[in-house]
Amino acid sequence: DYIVIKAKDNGVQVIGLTRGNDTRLHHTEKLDKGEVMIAQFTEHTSAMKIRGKATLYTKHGEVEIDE
Amino acid sequence: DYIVIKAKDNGVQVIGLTRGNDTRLHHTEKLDKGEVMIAQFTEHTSAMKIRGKATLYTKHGEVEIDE
Amino acid sequence: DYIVIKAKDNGVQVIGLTRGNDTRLHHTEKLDKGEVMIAQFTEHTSAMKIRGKATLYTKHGEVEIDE
Amino acid sequence: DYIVIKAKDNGVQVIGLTRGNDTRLHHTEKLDKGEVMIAQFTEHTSAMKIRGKATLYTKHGEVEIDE
Amino acid sequence: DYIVIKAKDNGVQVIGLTRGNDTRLHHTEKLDKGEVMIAQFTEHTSAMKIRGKATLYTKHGEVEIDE
Amino acid sequence: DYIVIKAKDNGVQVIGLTRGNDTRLHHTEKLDKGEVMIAQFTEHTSAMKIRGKATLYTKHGEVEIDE
Amino acid sequence: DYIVIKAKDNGVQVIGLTRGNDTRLHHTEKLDKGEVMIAQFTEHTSAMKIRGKATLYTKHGEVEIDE
Amino acid sequence: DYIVIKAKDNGVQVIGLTRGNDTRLHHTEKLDKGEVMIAQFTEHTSAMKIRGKATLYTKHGEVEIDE
Amino acid sequence: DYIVIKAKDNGVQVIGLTRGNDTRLHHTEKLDKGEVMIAQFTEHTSAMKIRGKATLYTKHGEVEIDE
Amino acid sequence: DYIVIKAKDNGVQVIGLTRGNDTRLHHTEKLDKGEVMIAQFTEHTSAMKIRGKATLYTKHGEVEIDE
Amino acid sequence: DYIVIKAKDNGVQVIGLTRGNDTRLHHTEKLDKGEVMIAQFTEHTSAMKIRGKATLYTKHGEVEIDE
Ligand SMILES: N[C@@H](Cc1c[nH]c2ccccc12)C(=O)O
Ligand SMILES: N[C@@H](Cc1c[nH]c2ccccc12)C(=O)O
Ligand SMILES: N[C@@H](Cc1c[nH]c2ccccc12)C(=O)O
Ligand SMILES: N[C@@H](Cc1c[nH]c2ccccc12)C(=O)O
Ligand SMILES: N[C@@H](Cc1c[nH]c2ccccc12)C(=O)O
Ligand SMILES: N[C@@H](Cc1c[nH]c2ccccc12)C(=O)O
Ligand SMILES: N[C@@H](Cc1c[nH]c2ccccc12)C(=O)O
Ligand SMILES: N[C@@H](Cc1c[nH]c2ccccc12)C(=O)O
Ligand SMILES: N[C@@H](Cc1c[nH]c2ccccc12)C(=O)O
Ligand SMILES: N[C@@H](Cc1c[nH]c2ccccc12)C(=O)O
Ligand SMILES: N[C@@H](Cc1c[nH]c2ccccc12)C(=O)O
Repeated sequence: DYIVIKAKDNGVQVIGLTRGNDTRLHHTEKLDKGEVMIAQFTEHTSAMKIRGKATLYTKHGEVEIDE
Repeated sequence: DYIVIKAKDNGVQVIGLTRGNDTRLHHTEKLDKGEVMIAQFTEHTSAMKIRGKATLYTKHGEVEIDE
Repeated sequence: DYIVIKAKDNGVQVIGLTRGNDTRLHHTEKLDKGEVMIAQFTEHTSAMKIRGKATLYTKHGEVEIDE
Repeated sequence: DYIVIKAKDNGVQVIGLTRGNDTRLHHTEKLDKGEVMIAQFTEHTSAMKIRGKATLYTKHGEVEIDE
Repeated sequence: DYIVIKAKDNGVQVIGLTRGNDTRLHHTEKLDKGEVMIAQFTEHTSAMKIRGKATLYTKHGEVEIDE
Repeated sequence: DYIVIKAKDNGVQVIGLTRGNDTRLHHTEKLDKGEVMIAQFTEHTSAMKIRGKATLYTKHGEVEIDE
Repeated sequence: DYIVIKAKDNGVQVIGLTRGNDTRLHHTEKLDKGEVMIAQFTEHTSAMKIRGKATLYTKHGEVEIDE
Repeated sequence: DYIVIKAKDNGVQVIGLTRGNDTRLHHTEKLDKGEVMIAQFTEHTSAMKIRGKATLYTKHGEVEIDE
Repeated sequence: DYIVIKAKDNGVQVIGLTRGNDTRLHHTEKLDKGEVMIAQFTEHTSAMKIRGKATLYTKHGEVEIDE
Repeated sequence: DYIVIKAKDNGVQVIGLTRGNDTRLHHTEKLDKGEVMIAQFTEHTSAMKIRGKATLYTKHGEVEIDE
Repeated sequence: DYIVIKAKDNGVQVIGLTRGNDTRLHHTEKLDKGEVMIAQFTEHTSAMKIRGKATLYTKHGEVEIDE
């Protein structure tokens, strides 16, 4: 399973939250306008947060972020 | 399996409930307006609750929360 | 496998029934109007009951509860 | 695999039949009008019977009971 | 895999046939008009017979019995 | 995998052929008009023959027998 | 995986060919007009031949034989 | 996985090629007009060749041979 | 997984490339006009090349070769 | 799972991010205009970033990058 | 999983990139106009690059290369 994030502005953040008992940020990837990130769920990442102006593509459809 | 939550207002809460004999809150993630969280079911999370104004995207369709 | 419950009134109850020889309530989660719960079937939960005014979303479609 | 039962009257019964050599009732869950039960097939339940006025939702479609 | 049987008359019989070298009846479940049975194939049941006025719902569609 | 046979006349035969090196009849189930049999392929049954006036429902569609 | 053969004439033959290094006939099942055979691929049967006037139903569609 | 070959003329050949380092013919099955062969890929057969006037049915559609 | 090649001219070549560190030709099968080859990917074949006038049928659709 | 990237300009970068506790760049593949890269998620790559003018093809649809 | 490449000009290159910590070219297959290559992802190949005038067929659709 993976999701696709397309940054529509500078400074978009894709935040990885830890898997396990504890839920904290383990990584924040910064995207500039026009860049795209494709991120899987993994042994270390069981949730993600996205901040900033972007479009998210998942198996449940497309979602506009920060509009 | 994962779900997608898009906050349509500040203070949206995505609450993780523990898997196992006991059902209690193990984590509350707060989202600001426009932020999106993508959360899996995991070894530690077998149920979730969502409070506040948001849109939920799951395999069973889209659901408006707190309207 | 998970189901989605959207409370359309205060006091909606999502009740977990135990898996195994014996069938009894192990947990009752109360939802306020507008709140949404997403619940999996698990090692401890093999049946659920829902009381109060709510909408249920499952792989077999949408069901209005308590109408 | 799970089924969904929506009680359309008080006194609806969802009966679990035992898995194994022997087939007998191991549990009867009573539903009041408007209540919904979601029940899996399990290690202990390989057949179910439903009595009373209800709607059944399964992978083979919707079935009206007791009409 | 399960099938759904809706009795349209009293005295409908859902008969379980044994799995294995030998094929014999191991259980007959009687349904009254309006009752519904949902039955899986199991370690002990590899064939079923249905007698009486009923509707059968399977992955191959709906079949009217005894008309 | 299972098939569904609806007898449209008395004396319909559903014959189970043995799995393995040798192919012989291990069981013949007789159906009366209106009766329905649902039969799986099993460790002991790798082929079936049907005689008499009946309708067969399989994953490859519906087949009229003996017309 | 199974196939369905409906004999449209007497003397239809469903021939099983052996699995393994060697390919030879291990069984010929004769069908009379109107009879139907449902046959799986098995540990002993990795190919089949059909002779005579019949209709074959497989996952790749329906095929008329011997027309 | 299996394929279906319908001979539209006498002398159609279904040739099995060996699995493994070496690729050679291990069996040629001859079909007469109207006969049908259903052949799996197996531990010994990882490729097939078909000669003569026939129709081939596979998961990628129908193909006319030798036209 | 298998592909289907139909030769539309004499001298069509279906070339098997080795699986592993090294990529070299391990077998070239020659097809005459009208002949069809059905070839799997295997422990020894992880890529194929096709030369000459032919039609290729794969899960990604039909492709004309050498036109 | 794999994605497809088609470079629409020179200097397009396909960046592999490491799987595991730590998230850093392990490889940047540069594409010239018109070139295409097909990249899997692997034991070493659990996220990717794409910079420059390109079209991305994934299971969630087509995405234009850097427009 | 495999992809299909049809060369529309001479000198098309299908390049295999190594799986593992390190990403480098392990094989370049040259295709002449009209030739087709079908290539799997393997234990040794986790990414591919394609140069030159060609059509690529994948599960995400058709892509024109080098236009
Ligand atoms: N550490 C949590 C992260 C998480 C996943 N899904 C969630 C839903 C709500 C809150 C936290 C989470 C876990 O692995 O389970
Ligand atoms: N601790 C419970 C949480 C839960 C999952 N689904 C539920 C449905 C109802 C009530 C509680 C739950 C369990 O793992 O089973
Ligand atoms: N304890 C029961 C709960 C149950 C599941 N499905 C049911 C259907 C009917 C009655 C009880 C049940 C079991 O695990 O099997
Ligand atoms: N004890 C039986 C229950 C059952 C399942 N399916 C049936 C069909 C007919 C009669 C009984 C059954 C079994 O596990 O097999
Ligand atoms: N005892 C048989 C029952 C059976 C299943 N499918 C059949 C078809 C025909 C006759 C008998 C059967 C078996 O397990 O195989
Ligand atoms: N004993 C045979 C029965 C059989 C299955 N499919 C067949 C097709 C043709 C002839 C016989 C068969 C076997 O298990 O393989
Ligand atoms: N003995 C052969 C039978 C066979 C299966 N598919 C074939 C295709 C062609 C020729 C023979 C066969 C095998 O198991 O492999
Ligand atoms: N012996 C070869 C046969 C083969 C399968 N697919 C092919 C494609 C091309 C050439 C040969 C083959 C193998 O098992 O791999
Ligand atoms: N020996 C290579 C063959 C190969 C498969 N796919 C490829 C793509 C490009 C180049 C070579 C290949 C391997 O097994 O991986
Ligand atoms: N090292 C991280 C990379 C990653 C995957 N998905 C992510 C989402 C957000 C941030 C980082 C990631 C991991 O394997 O889990
Ligand atoms: N060696 C890398 C190759 C690779 C696959 N996907 C990628 C995406 C980006 C960069 C490199 C790659 C790996 O196996 O993971």
